[in-house]
Amino acid sequence: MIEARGLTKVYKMGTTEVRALNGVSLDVFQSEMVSVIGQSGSGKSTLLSILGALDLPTSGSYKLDGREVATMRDDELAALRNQRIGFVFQKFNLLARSTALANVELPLTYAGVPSRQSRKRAAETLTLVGLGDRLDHKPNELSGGQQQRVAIARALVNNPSIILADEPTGNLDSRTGEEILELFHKLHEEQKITLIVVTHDPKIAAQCQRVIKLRDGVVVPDDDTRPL
Amino acid sequence: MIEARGLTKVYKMGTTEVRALNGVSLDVFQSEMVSVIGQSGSGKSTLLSILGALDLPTSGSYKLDGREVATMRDDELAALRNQRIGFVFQKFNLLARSTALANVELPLTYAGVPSRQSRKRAAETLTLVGLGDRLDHKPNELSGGQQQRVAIARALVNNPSIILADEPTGNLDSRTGEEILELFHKLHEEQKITLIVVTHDPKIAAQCQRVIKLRDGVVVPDDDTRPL
Ligand SMILES: Nc1ncnc2c1ncn2[C@@H]1O[C@H](COP(=O)(O)OP(=O)(O)OP(=O)(O)O)[C@@H](O)[C@H]1O
Ligand SMILES: Nc1ncnc2c1ncn2[C@@H]1O[C@H](COP(=O)(O)OP(=O)(O)OP(=O)(O)O)[C@@H](O)[C@H]1O
Ligand SMILES: [Mg+2]
Ligand SMILES: [Mg+2]
Repeated sequence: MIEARGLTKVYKMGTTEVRALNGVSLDVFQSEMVSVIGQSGSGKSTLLSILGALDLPTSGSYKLDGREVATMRDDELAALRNQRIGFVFQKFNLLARSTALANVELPLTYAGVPSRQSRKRAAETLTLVGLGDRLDHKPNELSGGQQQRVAIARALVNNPSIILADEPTGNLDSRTGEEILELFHKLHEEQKITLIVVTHDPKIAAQCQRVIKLRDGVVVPDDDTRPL
Repeated sequence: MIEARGLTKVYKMGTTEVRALNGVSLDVFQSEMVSVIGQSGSGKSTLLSILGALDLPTSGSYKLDGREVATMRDDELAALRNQRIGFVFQKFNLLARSTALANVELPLTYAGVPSRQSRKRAAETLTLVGLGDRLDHKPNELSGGQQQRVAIARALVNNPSIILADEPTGNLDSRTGEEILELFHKLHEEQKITLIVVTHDPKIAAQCQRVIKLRDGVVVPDDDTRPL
């Protein structure tokens, strides 16, 4: 379903260049739940943003169900990002001047869902992540872990078939983190969602079907057991 | 050294109110290394910002070395925040248009350190946290964990006697997180720094001399062993 071949991402900075990805190839099959691990700076967020069609690689190919994402039309990409893929950003990327509810409603509004229905669905999803009593709080009126959960709720609200989550429990205590993980598992089992979770948490990695390891912008083969 | 009595923080939102802190009392002694743990939303960041003189409580008293912080003059507070306390924010609070080096230089510049010396010191501190090759990157040219480490470097650069760190390893893989923790330990042993670390990481809490637990805006007594 997800087929990446030879992905590179190179940033030019003056006379030097930073190779954030240096030739990444991987496959993720329909309904798999995989984790991506690796040291800080190893390329995880860069990889995830390419898989989420939010960024283009410098070179290499990325096919989603056989279709090369780099050749998709704008309207195709918009639908992909809005309805097919749910993306949880490492830095949340919430709208600062909107409430939790308005932030989570936004993808539904873009998908053309009528406002009464979108409001209800957004409230339910926020309740699912434990924020039923924080609907009208703006991001700066929420704790770090609450903001993170708003970002998670927003990624789930359009019933995506693929969830790409960038360190979704980094700001959560272990109990709240487990609740989020249980939610992901439930979606995975009940709705057969495909999940790719970038994580620093070995407990999450242990619960995934497969672990993809990155080191310095490349995938580490399973038999390479040096520390990351 | 740090003496908090009956701290409350109440946010009024229309007709409701949120009690982020509901009567917190605690002491932290010179050169102690304590961790603060508790569920998402339990009041940890709110407490830390009051202890860092970045916010005032709604009621209660906070004394630093016997001096009530709420009665300090502006210049006293400025010196306290700039030179005595190093604060690592949960959301980093970096200047988006400045490089890592410029971000870390800023507290030194405010302290009146000449620019050649401040530039050198900032570069050394960034190297200490593993970012020696990222000095000229702006925050959006850095990974999440790299931004977190810039925030840590900025908190250390003026040689503070108190470090208040809000989830300093939340975006770091375990190896990089251990390196940061080792750095804190080193500062604690060699320079007798007082550290208060808000953390979700039980490994960090285990390495501190004492663990302060928050639940719903109050400190949980040690003999209360219900889950947080
Ligand atoms: N400006 C505000 N207005 C209203 N409520 C607020 C405001 N700031 C924080 N809160 C609420 O106060 C409570 C405590 O927030 P705080 O940021 O201290 O939590 P925390 O323990 O740091 O959580 P986390 O582990 O998620 O970072 C939260 O429930 C939050 O929703
Ligand atoms: N716009 C940019 N310009 C230059 N370098 C960049 C840019 N964006 C990212 N990088 C570099 O690319 C590398 C990979 O970044 P990425 O955000 O993918 O890392 P990561 O694995 O997600 O790290 P973390 O665990 O800290 O979040 C980093 O070393 C970073 O400094
Ligand atoms: Mg990242
Ligand atoms: Mg917090």
